[in-house]
Amino acid sequence: RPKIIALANQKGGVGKTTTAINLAVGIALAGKRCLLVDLDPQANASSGLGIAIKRRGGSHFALISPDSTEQAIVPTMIDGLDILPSHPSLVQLERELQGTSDRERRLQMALIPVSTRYQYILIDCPPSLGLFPANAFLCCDSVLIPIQCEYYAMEGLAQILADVEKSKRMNSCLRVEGVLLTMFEPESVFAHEVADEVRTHLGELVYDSIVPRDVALAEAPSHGKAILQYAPRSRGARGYVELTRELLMRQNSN
Amino acid sequence: RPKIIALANQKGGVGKTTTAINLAVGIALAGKRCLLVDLDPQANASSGLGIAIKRRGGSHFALISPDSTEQAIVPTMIDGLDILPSHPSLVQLERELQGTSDRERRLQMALIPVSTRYQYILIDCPPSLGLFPANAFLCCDSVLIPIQCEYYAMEGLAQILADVEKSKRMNSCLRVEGVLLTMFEPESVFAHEVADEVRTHLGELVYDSIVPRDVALAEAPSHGKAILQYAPRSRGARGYVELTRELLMRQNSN
Ligand SMILES: Nc1ncnc2c1ncn2[C@@H]1O[C@H](COP(=O)(O)OP(=O)(O)OP(=O)(O)O)[C@@H](O)[C@H]1O
Ligand SMILES: Nc1ncnc2c1ncn2[C@@H]1O[C@H](COP(=O)(O)OP(=O)(O)OP(=O)(O)O)[C@@H](O)[C@H]1O
Ligand SMILES: [Mg+2]
Ligand SMILES: [Mg+2]
Repeated sequence: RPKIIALANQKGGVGKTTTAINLAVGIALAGKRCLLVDLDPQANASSGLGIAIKRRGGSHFALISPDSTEQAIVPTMIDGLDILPSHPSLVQLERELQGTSDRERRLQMALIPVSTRYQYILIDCPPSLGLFPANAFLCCDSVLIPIQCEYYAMEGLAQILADVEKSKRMNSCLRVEGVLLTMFEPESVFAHEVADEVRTHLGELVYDSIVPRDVALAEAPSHGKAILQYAPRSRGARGYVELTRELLMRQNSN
Repeated sequence: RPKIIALANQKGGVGKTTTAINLAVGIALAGKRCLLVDLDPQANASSGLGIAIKRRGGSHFALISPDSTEQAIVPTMIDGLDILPSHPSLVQLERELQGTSDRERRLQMALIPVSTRYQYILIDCPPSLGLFPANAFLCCDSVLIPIQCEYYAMEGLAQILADVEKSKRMNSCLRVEGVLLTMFEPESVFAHEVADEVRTHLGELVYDSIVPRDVALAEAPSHGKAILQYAPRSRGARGYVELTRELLMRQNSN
């Protein structure tokens, strides 16, 4: 059975997609078979990995009928990493599923046919606490929460932690995988204050690894590449290499 | 009748709330009576203007019963600016409204009782193309789209423009108020490339005013202040003063 981790935070623009892509690539390069599920209608994880527009829409088909998941999966340029790409049509699907009784279990059913093929499945969520994050929380083992060291992101942390807690009623093994500080600017006093506050409140849950603000991370997706392919010696790449190592080590010790 | 402008972009973290707060303050300081409607369950606009948690929830009550709007409105510390604050309970409300026939007209009905009191109404939207942005698009005159000069934000622009276009079927006078380049880093070649591309595609729709990346804009909300109160001589403040002036001038010439 694969380890399933959702990347979630209803606060927008905190680095969910950037972390999902670069962690998935890190895990695949470490020799584990990995599937990245793009559950965001924006389809940023799909375009950031260079998946052509006409090949997107996999996650839409899979949520409608679980036995189409296998052929909806697309390989990436990284050996060992596949993706279930997304499509803006997920916006309509969210509306259509609202009346159905199993609407929150769709992703769980969709992943059953393929789960023996992967050791890790990462799910990139849209910035909300709506139907798609709910689907992710019901089928994943844990939630990785990227957070910027800024005021609004701090305020939102209580909401996402409460939402994970609530989802435990439907998925008893759900827990927080970790909290990742992203876009960190070491020269900003304010960022250090927020980081200290997060560590005081959440202690061990916060990764030692910190991802700095690095323009290379914003440029890489425009080339359809992960940071390790685009700028392997950049500070952003080092941050995600360290995170991958720390996350894999935490699996072994659990 | 007030001019109603929605701040919308399904891409997260592009500066919707920061623009909504600082533009609303700019408009009030220019002598116009302004109402800021916080339609995001994150309630960032409410906390960024220092509204105490126990006084939030206004927009929730107003969407349930329009005649409660008046007493749900709260004054801010800026003379001439009021706010209809938000609350995380909006997440549940979005689910509850899904089955009702008038779910997309709720905000329109809620604003009727108070519209004679204001010359401008700004609506801060959550990062989605769901029920609350749909409510905003059906009652507003125009949509102001903040955008970061980064790859994912560019990709998302086509989606939000298509969504505005679609909403014209239900609200014939809807148009794009303008596209604002935010968090601009003048020393980044990539940012200039993206900015040039946006201007080539959208021409006049893009404001001349550009808001630079400025840490003062990230710090201000933790003090419950707008940038003009927190750091009036900062580059961020100058950017929003220029935007306010340009937006008000465009109203006169239309
Ligand atoms: N460490 C970093 N340094 C600089 N830029 C970054 C970094 N991480 C992400 N970015 C850029 O910041 C923007 C926001 O990141 P990203 O899209 O990954 O966030 P998100 O949480 O997935 O957003 P959304 O809420 O819209 O899904 C993107 O343009 C991305 O390229
Ligand atoms: N010009 C700027 N320079 C530096 N930081 C900024 C700037 N504008 C906004 N910020 C900060 O960036 C973060 C994102 O901005 P903001 O919350 O306004 O975006 P948003 O689009 O409203 O996000 P969401 O999609 O979650 O609603 C916030 O922490 C904010 O304080
Ligand atoms: Mg994303
Ligand atoms: Mg916002």
